[in-house]
Amino acid sequence: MGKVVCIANQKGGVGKTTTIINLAASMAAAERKVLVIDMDPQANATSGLGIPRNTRNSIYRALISMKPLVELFVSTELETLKIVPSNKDLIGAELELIEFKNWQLRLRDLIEPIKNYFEFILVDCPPSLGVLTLNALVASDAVLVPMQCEYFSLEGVSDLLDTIRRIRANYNNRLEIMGVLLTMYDDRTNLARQVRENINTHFKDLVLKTVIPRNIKLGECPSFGKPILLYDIKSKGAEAYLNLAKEILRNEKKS
Amino acid sequence: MGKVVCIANQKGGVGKTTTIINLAASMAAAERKVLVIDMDPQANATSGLGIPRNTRNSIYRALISMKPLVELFVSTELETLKIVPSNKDLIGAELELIEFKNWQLRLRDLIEPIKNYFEFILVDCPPSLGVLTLNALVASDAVLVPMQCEYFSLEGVSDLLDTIRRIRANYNNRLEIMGVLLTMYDDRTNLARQVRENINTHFKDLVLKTVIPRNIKLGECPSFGKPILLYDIKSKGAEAYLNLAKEILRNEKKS
Ligand SMILES: Nc1ncnc2c1ncn2[C@@H]1O[C@H](COP(=O)(O)OP(=O)(O)OP(=O)(O)O)[C@@H](O)[C@H]1O
Ligand SMILES: Nc1ncnc2c1ncn2[C@@H]1O[C@H](COP(=O)(O)OP(=O)(O)OP(=O)(O)O)[C@@H](O)[C@H]1O
Ligand SMILES: [Mg+2]
Ligand SMILES: [Mg+2]
Repeated sequence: MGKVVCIANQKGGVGKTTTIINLAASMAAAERKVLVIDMDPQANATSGLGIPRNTRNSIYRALISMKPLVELFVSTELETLKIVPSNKDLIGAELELIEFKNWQLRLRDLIEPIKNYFEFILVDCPPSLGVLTLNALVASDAVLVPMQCEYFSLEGVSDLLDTIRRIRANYNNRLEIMGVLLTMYDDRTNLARQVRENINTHFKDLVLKTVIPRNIKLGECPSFGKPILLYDIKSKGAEAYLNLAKEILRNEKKS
Repeated sequence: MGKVVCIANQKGGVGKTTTIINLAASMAAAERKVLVIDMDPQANATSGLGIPRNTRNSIYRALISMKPLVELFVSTELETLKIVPSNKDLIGAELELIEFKNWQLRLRDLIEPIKNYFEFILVDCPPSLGVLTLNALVASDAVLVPMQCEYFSLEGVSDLLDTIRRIRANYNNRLEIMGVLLTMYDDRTNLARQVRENINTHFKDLVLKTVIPRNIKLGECPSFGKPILLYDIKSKGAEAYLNLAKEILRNEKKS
């Protein structure tokens, strides 16, 4: 039974896309069947996995016409990893989607028929709490929240938690928080250590044990359209995301 | 005559808010009258200037009820710097705003009566090309585009330029690009140097001479609600933003 996980945080640039690309690739390296759905108009998850951003078949067509997702799967360099790409048509989609009755349920209804094809379905969200992110939260079993150890990141998290509670109450009572992931962590700064302490006090055991360090290779690999494990498997970035995949797969076995 | 400048880039986390706070403060330190308008639901510019995010009087009330902006000015620690704050009411504003006829013109019409009170009116935008950013572009004389020297940043800039062209053609023919500002620049990495070369080839003399280096003090000062020049005037971050203010004020004199 496929588990749907959205990677969400309305704060921009906290590592949502970097996390989905490299977590999905690490799971696929462990022979798990994974689907990535790119719900961000920037289409960074699409290009980061080596798929052109201008494909005609994108999540936009599915959201507007309810075209079955199975017709939109695109293969990647990893055998068990597929993606439903995004493109810039998605920029105007929010104003179009709200014209539909029950617009909040469209992604959930698109995923339902293909849920059992995969072990994990990971959804990348844009940096906002708008229509696209709401659709992803309604469609998901769990939310993974990447957080930078910086002040502005800490500030916005209460709005995200309020939105998750609201979605759970009105549309999706199974929605849980899979975990909070610390990203771009630089152990050498006081700021990072202080914010980390703050996050640990606030989120307790929701904070995942794996911490993603700042690692330049993670910034380089998207320009080659490759996840980090196909770009530089020996890097600290690759090691961290492989550990993240192991931790998440272990946690899933227990529940 | 006040010049309205919006700080926009739909890519998240590129330094939009850090730029508006520190550019505004540096201009105010040079005794220029400046107004900051926070159009981001995250309200980071509001808290970064030491104003509580939960103020009842926010840009949301003005956008929805056309309450005159002059009634919403809040003072900051710098005498000639005022702000119209944001709060989380703005999260749902996009769906409410589009119910109004000519929703694209609301911020422009709010700014018109107070334009001459200030030399510069700086508008912070959320990381998207949605209703709030479109309102800001329609209301502006110029756009300042912060860019990180990373691959994903480069990828999204063509969508931003398309949107600027569309706004110029349909709503605001005076909208120009004030410049592209390189932020969080780390001279030691190949990635940053390569992307910088790419940006210089693409944007030529639109790229501002001042480059903002990565500087931990810029990450620390928001937690004290102070711009960098009131937190650590000797830091590289403070020096860079003071230089940026000088460069922009010099360019404005020439035009
Ligand atoms: N651990 C890391 N070390 C170094 N660079 C990183 C790391 N994680 C992400 N980056 C880089 O930081 C930038 C922001 O990351 P990313 O684009 O994944 O964040 P995002 O949350 O998806 O952004 P947006 O809010 O725009 O969708 C990118 O240029 C990425 O390459
Ligand atoms: N030059 C710099 N050196 C170090 N840290 C920086 C610098 N500029 C910004 N930061 C930090 O990087 C993070 C992202 O910056 P900021 O929030 O200003 O970007 P933004 O574009 O406004 O983000 P969003 O897209 O979410 O609105 C913040 O935590 C900020 O403190
Ligand atoms: Mg992203
Ligand atoms: Mg911001």
